[in-house]
Amino acid sequence: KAKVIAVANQKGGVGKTTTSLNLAAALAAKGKKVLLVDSDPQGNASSGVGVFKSDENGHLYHCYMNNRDTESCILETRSKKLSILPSSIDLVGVEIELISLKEREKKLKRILRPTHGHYHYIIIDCPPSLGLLTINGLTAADSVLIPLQCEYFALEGLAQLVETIRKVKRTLNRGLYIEGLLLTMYDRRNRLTHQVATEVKKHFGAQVYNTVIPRNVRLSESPSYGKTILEYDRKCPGAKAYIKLGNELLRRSKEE
Amino acid sequence: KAKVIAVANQKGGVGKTTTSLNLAAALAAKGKKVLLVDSDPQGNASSGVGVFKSDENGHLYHCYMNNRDTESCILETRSKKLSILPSSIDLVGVEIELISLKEREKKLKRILRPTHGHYHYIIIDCPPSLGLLTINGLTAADSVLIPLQCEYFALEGLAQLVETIRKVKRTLNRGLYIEGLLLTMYDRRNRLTHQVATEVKKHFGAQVYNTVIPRNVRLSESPSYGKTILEYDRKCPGAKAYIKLGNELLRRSKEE
Ligand SMILES: Nc1ncnc2c1ncn2[C@@H]1O[C@H](COP(=O)(O)OP(=O)(O)OP(=O)(O)O)[C@@H](O)[C@H]1O
Ligand SMILES: Nc1ncnc2c1ncn2[C@@H]1O[C@H](COP(=O)(O)OP(=O)(O)OP(=O)(O)O)[C@@H](O)[C@H]1O
Ligand SMILES: [Mg+2]
Ligand SMILES: [Mg+2]
Repeated sequence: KAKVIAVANQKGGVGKTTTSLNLAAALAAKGKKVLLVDSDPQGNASSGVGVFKSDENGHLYHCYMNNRDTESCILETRSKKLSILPSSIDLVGVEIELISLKEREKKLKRILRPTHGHYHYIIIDCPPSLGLLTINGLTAADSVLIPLQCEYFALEGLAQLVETIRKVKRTLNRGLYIEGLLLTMYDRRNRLTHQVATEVKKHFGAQVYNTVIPRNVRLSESPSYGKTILEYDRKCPGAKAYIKLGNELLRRSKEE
Repeated sequence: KAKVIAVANQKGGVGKTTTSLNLAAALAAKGKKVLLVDSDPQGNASSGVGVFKSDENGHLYHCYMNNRDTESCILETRSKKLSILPSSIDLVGVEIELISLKEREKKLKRILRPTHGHYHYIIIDCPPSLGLLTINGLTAADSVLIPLQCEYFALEGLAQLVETIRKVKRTLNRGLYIEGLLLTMYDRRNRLTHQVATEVKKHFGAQVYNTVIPRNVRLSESPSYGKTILEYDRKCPGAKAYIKLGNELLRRSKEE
């Protein structure tokens, strides 16, 4: 059975997509079969692995609306062992269109169920909100990985995110737990970075990954070529950090 | 009559809140009476001007649900001539709670109508999505200011944002126009910054502000003290850039 990890944080621009696609690539490079699910209508994870929106291909919105089966919407990427269930701008409408559906929060869980046997890991990239698409991600997942930018506004939203995770755990997904908190865009020279990091470790202790992702311009360049960081520049600090994160995540899973 | 400007971009973390509150402060410093409307459930604009959520005070959610009149929810800030209509986490529910309301897109316009006589400018900070809260912001506004991070993913979402503005203009708010595109977190040393800036100027020409906002750590520190950049460090590059933006915006308004 696949392990399903939702990558979520309602604060915008904290590195959810960059983490989803590069962690997925790092796990695939270690020989794991990985499915990346792009549940953000912006579709950054899809274009970040070189898959561009086109109406011939199936995408997640078709699955939400029962127009296609999940398997037919999954595409291969250039990275061996990494597949993607791409997004579409139509996902913006899901919140309203599913309003009267009973158990509308469990839709993604049902969509992913037939794929469990084919993958070791399923990584879900969530949009910057706590609406129905993110709730579906949290309900479909075994655990939640929380990317956290070392900035004041990002810290402010953390309590709200943890509260939402608790609510989903209580009412929709009893087994849900926090996989870990990942410090992103970490800048050693910056006082604020250290203040935020200290604060987060105080509250979350061992749940904070030892691996931090440094601010590294190569990470923001690689999506413009439709490449993961491992394809674009395997030797840069950003690639090394995501490889290290993959190893740390695998090590922690073994210990469970 | 006040000029109403929505600050919007569904891409997360591009500087919407940082621009809303610091532009509002720059206009207030020039002697304009300004109301900052925080329509993001995260409430970053509210805490960025030192107003913390408390249930005694009224906030925007009360106005959406007709529990309080607008005036009673507006608070003064430490900056002279700058007032705020604060946010609340309850705004997350507005999308679903207003589902059956006729003209639910015009709610914010009606909420702000009684305040027009008291202000020169009303600045609306929008959340990172194209849902009902942002649509209300675009419908209540005379124009839209689009902060744009000089990164690939931010560029990718621009077509979708412009399309949404066009739709709102056609169906809900005939007079809506683009006030300008503001390049944020601009890093002169970074090749990607220049590539994105060139691309944006090619498509939007004179709509792109001459003023750019440099990446400046003081801008990310000031919110942790509940201060605008003008209060925190008036001499830093971030403060100078927002003062210059205020002047450019006032000059352009005169030419209209
Ligand atoms: N460690 C890093 N170093 C430098 N740039 C980064 C890093 N991580 C992400 N970025 C860049 O920062 C921007 C925001 O990252 P990203 O889009 O992954 O965040 P997000 O949380 O998915 O945003 P959204 O909330 O819009 O979904 C992107 O342009 C990305 O390329
Ligand atoms: N010019 C800048 N230089 C350095 N840091 C900046 C700059 N502008 C914004 N920031 C910081 O970058 C982060 C993102 O900015 P901000 O929160 O204003 O974006 P946003 O678009 O409002 O995000 P969201 O989509 O979550 O609403 C914040 O931590 C902010 O302090
Ligand atoms: Mg993203
Ligand atoms: Mg914001």
